[in-house]
Order: sequence, then structure tokens, then C-alpha cells
Amino acid sequence: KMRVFSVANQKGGVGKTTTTVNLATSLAAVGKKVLVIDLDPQGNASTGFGINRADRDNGAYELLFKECTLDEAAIQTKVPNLSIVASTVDLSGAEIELIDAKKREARLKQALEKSKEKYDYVLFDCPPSLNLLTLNALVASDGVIVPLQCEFYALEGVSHLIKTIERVKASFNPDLELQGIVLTMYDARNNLSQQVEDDVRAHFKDKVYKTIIPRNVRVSEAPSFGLPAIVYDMRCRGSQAYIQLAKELLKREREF
Amino acid sequence: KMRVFSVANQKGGVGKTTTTVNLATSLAAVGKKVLVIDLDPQGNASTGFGINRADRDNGAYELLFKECTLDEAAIQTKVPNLSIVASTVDLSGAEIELIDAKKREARLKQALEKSKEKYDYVLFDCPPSLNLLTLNALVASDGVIVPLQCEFYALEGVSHLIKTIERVKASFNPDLELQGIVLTMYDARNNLSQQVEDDVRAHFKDKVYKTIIPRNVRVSEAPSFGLPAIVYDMRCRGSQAYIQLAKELLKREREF
Ligand SMILES: Nc1ncnc2c1ncn2[C@@H]1O[C@H](COP(=O)(O)OP(=O)(O)OP(=O)(O)O)[C@@H](O)[C@H]1O
Ligand SMILES: Nc1ncnc2c1ncn2[C@@H]1O[C@H](COP(=O)(O)OP(=O)(O)OP(=O)(O)O)[C@@H](O)[C@H]1O
Ligand SMILES: [Mg+2]
Ligand SMILES: [Mg+2]
Repeated sequence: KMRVFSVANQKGGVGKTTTTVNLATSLAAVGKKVLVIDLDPQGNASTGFGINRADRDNGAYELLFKECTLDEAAIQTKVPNLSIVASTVDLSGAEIELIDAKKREARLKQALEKSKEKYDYVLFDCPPSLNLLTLNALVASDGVIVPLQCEFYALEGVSHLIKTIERVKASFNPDLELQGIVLTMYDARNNLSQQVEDDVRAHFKDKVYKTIIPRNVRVSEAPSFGLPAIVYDMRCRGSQAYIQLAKELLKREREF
Repeated sequence: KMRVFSVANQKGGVGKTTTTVNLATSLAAVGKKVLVIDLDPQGNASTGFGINRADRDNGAYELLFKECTLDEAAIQTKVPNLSIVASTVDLSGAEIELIDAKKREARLKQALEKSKEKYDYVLFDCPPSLNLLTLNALVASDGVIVPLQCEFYALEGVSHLIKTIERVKASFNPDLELQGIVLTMYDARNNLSQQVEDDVRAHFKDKVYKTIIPRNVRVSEAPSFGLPAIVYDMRCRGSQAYIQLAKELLKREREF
């Protein structure tokens, strides 16, 4: 059965794209058939997989406005078993265009209906906002993966995000669950990271993955080569942490 | 004459809030009368100045929907010469509510009209999105200050941001200029920061401030005490850089 996850957090720069790209790659590396859908008009996830601007003709915008099918929009990446629906700046107009559209929150869900057999996992990279694009992702998802940067400002928005997930579950998608919270950019040299971890584990308990993603410069270098960190430098601490996260996710899935 | 700046960049987590809070505090410290308006529903700038959730009744949402005047919304912070219009989660509903409103892009500009004598500088902390809240800020501004994190993904969105500024200048606000690009979270230990700096200076030339803001853990600790870094630890490298940035901004203003 295909499992669909939104990687979401309205706080900016917490590692949504980096988590989407590297978690997807780790799942593909163990043989799962994975599709990433880039819902951020900045198109960082598309860049993270090395998709040139010129190859993004049929992307997330066209999929939402039924100008193409999922099969037409999905592009094979350099990573075996992993395809992506890319995004461009056109997507930034989608918010306003969707406002008056019919079934505006369920466009993505409808687009996925026809390809349920093709993929094991679908991951949505969400923009830093609880807007109609993120809503489309939540309505189409089985679960939400929340990257949480180990910083003070990042803690502020989490409870509002959890409330939003609960509201979407109540009004649009009864299957939606919080799949898990993953601590990112953890810097063992400063107390702030430890304080945030203690706070988050005390509050969200086993919803927080055991795996912590360390701050690791190799992870932030990888996108400039159009490669996931796992491919760019598999041995670095960041990549090893994402591989570990994929294992932990799969273990939770089996217990699901 | 009152000068109004938007601190904007649709890329998330690049240091918009940190720059707004610390630049505003530095300008206030040299005797300028400063107003910060928090346009991000996450309310990080309000938290950065230690404004409790309970004291945010009349804030940016109420200002945009004419439920209060600017004088009623502005709260004195612990920093002399510095007031803030705080924000709450209500603001996340503003986007959809503004869509059908009259003069939806000029609400903020209208709200500021009546207080032109009161402040020397007004700074808007924008959310990580080119939405109607950011558009309101751009329409009401004389200039845009663009924090740019020294990372690869952050480079991707800059040209789209510059184009958006030009479009707003052409259709709504002929006075709008790019005030400057400030490099943030610069980490001298890794090549990526140097590469980004070289790229940005080559491309944007003297639009890039000479002052660079280093990555400095004291800066990210300050918000947990409800204090700007300048107040929390004035001697740290991050604070000194923001004080330097304020001097550079004032120098540019005189030459203006
Ligand atoms: N573990 C890590 N170690 C070092 N750098 C990281 C790590 N994770 C992410 N980064 C870097 O931090 C920045 C922010 O990460 P990313 O862009 O993935 O966040 P995001 O939540 O997707 O941002 P946005 O809100 O703009 O969509 C990027 O430049 C990325 O390369
Ligand atoms: N110079 C710095 N050194 C260390 N940490 C910093 C620095 N500047 C910002 N930070 C930290 O990085 C994170 C992102 O910064 P900030 O929240 O100011 O960015 P933003 O652009 O306002 O984010 P958003 O897009 O969510 O509004 C915060 O946790 C902040 O404390
Ligand atoms: Mg992203
Ligand atoms: Mg901010």
C-alpha cells in the first residue's frame, strides 16, 4: 500500500527540503519506489536532485491545475527508484488561483489517486507557510514528518502546526497522523540544542524520532552539486543520520 | 523624514527576524526613534523583544483590518526609543481575508500615514513568503533590506525576489528601492560561505553591505531571554556586526 507523507513546518529554514531529499534517497536506496513532489515555489528540492530549470515544464503547478497527469509530471532522478515532480516559480501564483477553485484543498489528492500502484512512498516538500499548497499536501497525506531545528524560535510555531494538523484531520482527512518530529541541525557544542531536545522529548515523547540529524557542512554543500548528501558523501555524519532516520521510519511503519 | 524598510526574503530561516530585531535595536541605541512591525504570524520578532502573548491584543492583524490605530497597536519595548506592533497567529488568516478586500495591498501604507512624525525608522519583519503581507510591506516601504544566508539554497531565490521588488515598484510604489543585501550566518570555517560571498558581491556589487554577520551562538540564545542580542551580549561578534551594520546603513542614508 502506498504511504504518503508531508514534510512540513511553517518555520523557515528548519531542514524541510534537506530532510525530504535525503530521507527519500535513503528509502530508495533500500529498494522502495519513491516519489518526491516539490510544493515550494523556490524549487529547492528539485535543485537538490539536480533537475535543471529547463526540464521543469510539467511540474507541480501543472499537476494542481490538471494541465498534465502525474505520470507526465514525474521525472526520473539520478537516484534509482526515485522520481520527482519538480517545481518552478509559477507555483507562487497557485495560492491566489486556488482560492476560488472547486475542491481547492483536494487537488493533489485527486492527482495521486490514479497512481496508487506505482510508488511505495510519496514525500511532499512543503513551503514555509500553512497556505493552500501545504493544505493540499496535508489533505493528500497519511502522515506528517516535522523537521524541527534545534533553535529557540523554531519551538514557537510547533504547537500551532500540531493544531493545524488536527484541524485538517477533523475537516478533510481523518487518516492524517503526526508521523514524527525529527530534530535537525543539532550542534553538540552549544547548550541550546540540548535544551531544545530536552523540551521537545518531554512534550512530544515517542512522537520524536530517536535519530537526531547533526549540523554537518557536507549536507549543506551537496545541493550545489545537484546531489543528495547521501550520494555526495555517504560517510559523513549527516548522511549516516538520514540513513538511520529511514531505518527508524521503516521500523515504525512495520509496527504501524 | 521617516524612512520605512522591509526586511524580506521568501527563503526561510535566513535571518530576517534576527536582522530586524538587532538592526532596530542598534538604530534605537544611537537615538533614532524606531518602530518594528511584526508581519509574521509566528510572531518571532515580538518574542525577540520579550512581548508576552497576553500583551498582543492590538497587533498587526488589528492594524491591517482597521480595528485599531497605529498608536493603539504600538507597544514600548524594554529598549528605549523602540516600539513594536506585535503579531499573533490571527495574522495567518489575513492572507485569505485580504484577497477580496479593497485596496488590499495598501492597508499598511494607509495605517502609517497618520504617524509620519513620530518615528525616524520603521522596520517590517516579513514572513518567508511573497504573499499579501509581504506585498503590504513592500508597498509601504522606501527600501528593502534582504538578509541572505551564506548557503547554496539561499542563492536560488534572490533573483526572483529582486524581480518582485521591481514589479512592485512599477505597479504600486515608485519610491521602492533595494536598500541592500546583508550576508548572514557567515561561517569562516567553511568554504561555502566564502563562495556565496564571492558570488553575491560579483553579482550585486555595492548593493551588498560591507558588514557581514557571522554565525554566533550568542545571537541564537538571545531570543530565549526575550532580548535582542545587542542587549543580551553586546560584546559578542554577532552584536558587534549588527552595530556595524547600523552604522553602515546610516552612512548610506546620509549619502542618500
Ligand atoms: N544537517 C544540516 N547540517 C548543515 N546544514 C544543513 C543541515 N540541514 C539543512 N542545512 C542547510 O540549512 C539551510 C536550511 O535548510 P532547508 O533549506 O532544507 O530548510 P527548509 O525548511 O526547507 O527551508 P524553507 O523554509 O526555505 O523551505 C539550507 O541551506 C541547508 O543546506
Ligand atoms: N548570526 C547568527 N548566528 C547564529 N544563529 C543565528 C544568526 N542569525 C540567526 N540565527 C538563528 O537562525 C535561525 C533563523 O533565523 P531567523 O529566525 O532570524 O530567520 P528568519 O529569516 O526570520 O526565519 P523565517 O523565515 O522563519 O521568518 C534562528 O533560530 C536564529 O536564532
Ligand atoms: Mg525548503
Ligand atoms: Mg522570521
